[in-house]
Order: sequence, then C-alpha cells, then structure tokens
Amino acid sequence: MKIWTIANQKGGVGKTTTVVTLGAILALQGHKVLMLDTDPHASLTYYFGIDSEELQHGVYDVFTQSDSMTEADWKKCVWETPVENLSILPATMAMATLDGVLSKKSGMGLIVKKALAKFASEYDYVLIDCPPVLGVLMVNALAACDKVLIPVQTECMALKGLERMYRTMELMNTSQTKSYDICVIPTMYDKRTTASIAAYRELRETYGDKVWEGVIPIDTKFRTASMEKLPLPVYAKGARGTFAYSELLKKLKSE
Amino acid sequence: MKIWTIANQKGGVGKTTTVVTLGAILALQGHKVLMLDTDPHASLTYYFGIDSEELQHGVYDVFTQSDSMTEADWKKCVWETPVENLSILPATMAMATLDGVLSKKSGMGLIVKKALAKFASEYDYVLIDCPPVLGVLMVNALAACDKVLIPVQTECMALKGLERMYRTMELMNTSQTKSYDICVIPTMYDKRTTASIAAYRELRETYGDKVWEGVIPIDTKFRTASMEKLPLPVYAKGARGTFAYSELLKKLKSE
Ligand SMILES: Nc1ncnc2c1ncn2[C@@H]1O[C@H](COP(=O)(O)OP(=O)(O)OP(=O)(O)O)[C@@H](O)[C@H]1O
Ligand SMILES: Nc1ncnc2c1ncn2[C@@H]1O[C@H](COP(=O)(O)OP(=O)(O)OP(=O)(O)O)[C@@H](O)[C@H]1O
Ligand SMILES: [Mg+2]
Ligand SMILES: [Mg+2]
Repeated sequence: MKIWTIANQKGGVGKTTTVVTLGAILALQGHKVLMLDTDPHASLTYYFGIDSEELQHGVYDVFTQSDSMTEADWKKCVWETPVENLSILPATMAMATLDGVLSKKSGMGLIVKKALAKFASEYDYVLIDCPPVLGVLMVNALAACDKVLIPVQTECMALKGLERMYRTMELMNTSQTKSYDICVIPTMYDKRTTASIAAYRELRETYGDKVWEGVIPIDTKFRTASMEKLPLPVYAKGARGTFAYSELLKKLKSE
Repeated sequence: MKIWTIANQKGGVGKTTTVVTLGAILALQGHKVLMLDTDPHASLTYYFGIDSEELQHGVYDVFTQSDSMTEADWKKCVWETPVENLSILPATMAMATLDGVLSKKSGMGLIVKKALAKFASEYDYVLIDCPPVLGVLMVNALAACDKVLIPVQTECMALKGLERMYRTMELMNTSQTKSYDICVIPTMYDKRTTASIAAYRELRETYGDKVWEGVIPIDTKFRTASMEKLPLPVYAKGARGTFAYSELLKKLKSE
C-alpha cells in the first residue's frame, strides 16, 4: 500500500483536482484506490455528489473514535464512487472543530497513520486531500504518507507559498524524525503568459529535482468534468489534462 | 469607517486579489484604507513584499495582547505600502496556532472588532482578508464587519462551496444575533466556456439579489501585476480587471 498526501497551504492550486485525476487513472489501470478527504470544506466529497452535510459517518469518526474503531465502524465510513476500484472516505463539517478539540491531546498527529495501517491494507494506493491550512488535519496527513505531492500554480505569488510549505515541513521534520519524499507539481501552466513562464523557470531553479520535469497545463475541461461529477480521465480520455497527469503518474510509480 | 470582510472557505477564488484591488482603487480615490491579513499563509502580506517570516509585529499581537494593547503597540504593527493612503496590518506564521490557543476563551470572537474600534478610527475603509478555512480568525473577521464580500469562481464546484459558506454564516448568525449584509462576487468568469456561463446562471437563480449584477472576468494581468508587487489598478489602469472592480466598488459604495 502506497500513501500519497496532496497538500499546499495555498488555496485553489489544484489539490482536489490532483487527487481526483490521479485516483481515477490508477483505478482505470486496475489498482484499488482509496481517497481520503481531510478538508472540512469537503470539495472532494462534493465532487462525487456526496452531500457532506447529510453524512453520518466519515473521516471525523477516524479522529474521534481512533483506538476504539472496529472494522464494522470503518466500513460504515467508506463510499464507492461511479468509477470501479475508486472509493472515498468523505469529509463532514464537524471536522472544522477538530483543531480546537484535538490540539492538546498527545499522539494526535498519528491518528490517520494508525487507522490506515489497521483498516486500509486492501488498497494499493491511498490519496489524501488536504485543507489549505496548517492544522491537526494536515499534520495527520503528512505523518501518514510515503510521499507528499505539492501542486503549485505557475505564478509568482504561489512560489512564496511553496517556500512557506517547505518551512512547515522542515518544522515538522524535526518533531517527527522523518524526511519527506517531496514532488512539486507545476499546475495551471499557461504557455501564452510571461508570468507563467517566468514563475516556472524560477520554480525549477530554486527547487531543482524536487520539481516534476513536466507541467499540468491549463485545461478548461477540468471544470466541465467537475460539472458532470466525473474525473477528467473518465469524462475526456484524450484531454490535455488527462495526458499530463498520466505522465506525472508514470514518474511517481517509477520511484 | 466601513469594515468589509472578504471571505470564502473555498481556496483560490480571488479573496486576496479582491482586497488588493478594491483597496488600491479606494486609496487612489483619496480614501484612507487599512488592509488586515488574517490568513496565516500571508498571501496579502507577501503581495506587498513584506517577509512575514521576519516580522516581529502584526495581526498576531492584536489577538494575543487584545485588551492590554496600547496605541504605540498598534502603530508598531501597521506598515505602509507603495500606494499612498493604503496601509497593511500583516500576518505572521504564529497565527496558525491561534485556533488551538484561543478557541476555549470566551469573547474570543470579538477581539478584532474591539481593536478596530479602539485604534483604526482614522481609516475610511478597513478590508479584511481571510484564510480559506472556518476558524477563530474567520469568526473574528465576520464579527467585526459591516459587509461580507464572497468571491465565487464561476464553476459548479464553487457553488457547493458557497452553499456551505452560507450555512456557516447562518450558524454564526444565531450566536451573534446579527444578520450579515452579503455581496456575492462572481470571479474568474470565462465567457468562452459553457461551464462558466452555466455556473453563473445558476448562481443568479439561487442567490438572486445577493449576487452583484456584474462579473470579474478572467484577466491574466492579475498574475503579472502580482509579479510586480503592484495592485492591478496601479500596474495597469486600463485593464479589464481594473474596470470590473471599479464597477463593483460603485455598487458597494452606493449601499
Ligand atoms: N490544470 C487546470 N486547468 C484549469 N483549471 C484547473 C486545473 N486544475 C484545477 N483547475 C480548476 O481550478 C479550481 C481549483 O482547483 P481545486 O479545487 O482542485 O484546488 P484546491 O487546491 O483543491 O482548492 P482548495 O484550496 O479550496 O482545496 C477548480 O475549479 C478546478 O476545476
Ligand atoms: N479575475 C481573475 N482572472 C485571472 N486570475 C485571477 C483573477 N483573480 C485572481 N486571479 C489569480 O488567481 C490566483 C488566486 O487568487 P487569490 O490568491 O487572490 O485567491 P484567494 O482566494 O485569496 O486564495 P487563498 O484561498 O489561498 O487565500 C492568483 O494567482 C491570482 O492572481
Ligand atoms: Mg481542495
Ligand atoms: Mg488569499
């Protein structure tokens, strides 16, 4: 089982899109995939038409029941999606309160890691979507993973954000004695604008081999696919965005 | 003094861009404007080239000193920007810990409101930028304001996000016995894609007169302006984005 966390404290950079698209390609290849939505705003959950407001069970249970959770409890939380082999553990609104509730308890950073080890061994890949903010949810997602994927918009403001994300990881590294395997993914690349080209060049100069050598181009079909509640690789197999994420996946699987 | 909060739990919808652009237009018109960065990720602070990591004083002081803060303490936190009449109270990384620290204290929702009443009366407008997450920082920004501006990307996933934002405001309304003056701002409108047109139509049908009758179009000059660390109205007076935000401001000032 491989666990990949998709995180960036900057909002709207394509975190959820990356989880949905990579998840779908892996599932279409026949791998069993679980997506975890740790964002209280629940974009991933809504993407698949699950109404997070009505949900009784989800990721919140994993945090509040932690050691006492049984296999049956876990099964109540997992939903299937219209894509075969692709399941989701959805987010609920109550998660917004977790920072206040959990931050004092010891060991609160390892809740997700322990739950996945106990219940999720049947999956080949687990992809964790994060909220755009540093808190107990992101801390758990980072502690649980083998690899961190950081989507970064190719524009200069986003580069500052990446610097901060790196510093956050370093702060956490010291407390967790683990060094992260990081892959920075340039997204929403627009080859027509100088701002995009300049930002991409600076990204490669500053972060070198941590940055994937390709780019995810701007593709308006991502928006159309989300309107149809289908991942882009299912909605439009031949789209630019599908091809780019397939290339990214080749690199990630080869490591 | 008018206090406007720009908020949306969805990330990357143009909150910071809206604060920077409206702030600049108001300042160019001769109004004295203060921008407050309550996002620990500090995009607004970085936009003006202030290195949030190096900062000694900022919004964090307002939260931790609250009642004991003096006029001299406040002045230490406020920075000028290259635009005349436009000042900023910057964010610092320490703010990410505030949820854990503050959420149990009573009255923690009114800290910003009290500080602005005490120290900021010399400003004509205060614009508050929010993080993309519901927590003590957003609660404070909503409690302090006269008007809430909610930028919403014209794409269907974003509409679900707006529904949640509304529900959050309703939850808060009951505890604050105040009803919000809300203005929903359609952003990143792309008249070439059906997804954008369909989402815009649905937005108007669902939220009626809460939605501004205009739109902020996609304009790649926003990215170029942020590269130059200048607000778009200063960098490109005649740009589409500048015109659209000027039209929005006409409506907001008329209310
Ligand atoms: N390569 C791309 N080209 C065009 N649009 C894209 C691309 N990737 C993502 N998008 C669009 O950008 C918007 C933001 O993407 P997404 O919601 O995945 O970002 P996020 O980082 O998960 O946001 P949040 O911080 O709110 O969690 C969505 O409307 C999505 O459809
Ligand atoms: N109308 C527009 N047209 C094109 N690009 C835009 C527009 N408005 C904002 N942008 C760009 O979109 C990106 C996200 O905008 P911004 O950072 O203002 O969003 P935000 O909601 O503040 O994000 P966060 O949730 O991280 O705080 C930036 O690169 C910005 O330049
Ligand atoms: Mg997301
Ligand atoms: Mg912002």
